[in-house]
Amino acid sequence: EAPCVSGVTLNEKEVKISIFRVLDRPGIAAKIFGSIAKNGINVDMIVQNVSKEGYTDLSFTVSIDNLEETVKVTKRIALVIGAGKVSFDKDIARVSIIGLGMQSHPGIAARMFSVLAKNRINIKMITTSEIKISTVVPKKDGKKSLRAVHKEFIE
Amino acid sequence: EAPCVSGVTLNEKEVKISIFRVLDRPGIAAKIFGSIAKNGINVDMIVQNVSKEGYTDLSFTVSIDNLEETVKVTKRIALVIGAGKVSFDKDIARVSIIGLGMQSHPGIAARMFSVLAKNRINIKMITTSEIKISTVVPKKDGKKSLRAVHKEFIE
Ligand SMILES: C[C@@H](O)[C@H](N)C(=O)O
Ligand SMILES: C[C@@H](O)[C@H](N)C(=O)O
Repeated sequence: EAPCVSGVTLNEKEVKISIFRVLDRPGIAAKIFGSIAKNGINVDMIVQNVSKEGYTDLSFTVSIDNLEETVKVTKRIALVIGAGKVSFDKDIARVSIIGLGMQSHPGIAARMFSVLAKNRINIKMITTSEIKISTVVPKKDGKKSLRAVHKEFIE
Repeated sequence: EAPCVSGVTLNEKEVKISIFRVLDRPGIAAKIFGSIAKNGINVDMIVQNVSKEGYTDLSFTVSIDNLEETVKVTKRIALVIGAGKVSFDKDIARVSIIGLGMQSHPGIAARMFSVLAKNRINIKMITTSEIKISTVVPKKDGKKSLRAVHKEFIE
């Protein structure tokens, strides 16, 4: 079958914010992101994994220019919903591969993760869909990741 | 600005597998998904949120037909990498909205989450990108979610 990865992207201008210990019941995600949207802040990547004992963590990325305001807004809403602590991480770069029908090519994600592993790059977050596989890596590894993944899939 | 949500999808044929307490260092994700790919199993959604104290959880979805084999393979690799327990959840449906440039429309995700919240539907997992916002909800709420989100964005 034809290779289906059409591009690799690097975003070094984002920061990640996490709200820990969020109650896992309807309305919580709506409150959090409604609040952030009301402040006109664009949210890029949102990640929520499964809850444990009724609580989960929510992480999301915003442009670095919005860091201060986003942290302020997030801490305010975290208080309202009784969540745990809010933290932010500027040490990130987001490397993604874009393609079509990637879910029916087992191993595309595995290949991307292997390439990063071979370069000793730690994967801090992962989100995937049929059209895009995104990994968040340490900021210093952003360009190295882009080159390595580009070499693996595009060249 | 022109509305940018072009479609809503529902996938009721997936199951979610989680590996808890995975060591957060290079090579782990590659081992897990390399192993699954070697067995010819297609992986759809992969979610990894940030680690705490050096460990994180990895969740992913596969077609329900692959459940048994995937659990077997995953348990085997979990042992190899010294991860914690492996669990699976058949009680899921994945509802996604697809569009263009959604990250520059603050509030699209918030609107989707609000619609689900108004219908008292709990969001079990979230992954987003500029082109797709995916939520995993309880299986019984799949069709209701699809209708509600479709009504909100498409009609
Ligand atoms: C944690 C959060 O996503 C919650 N489950 C909600 O539905 O809003
Ligand atoms: C947890 C897993 O993603 C690990 N950080 C890796 O890079 O493989």
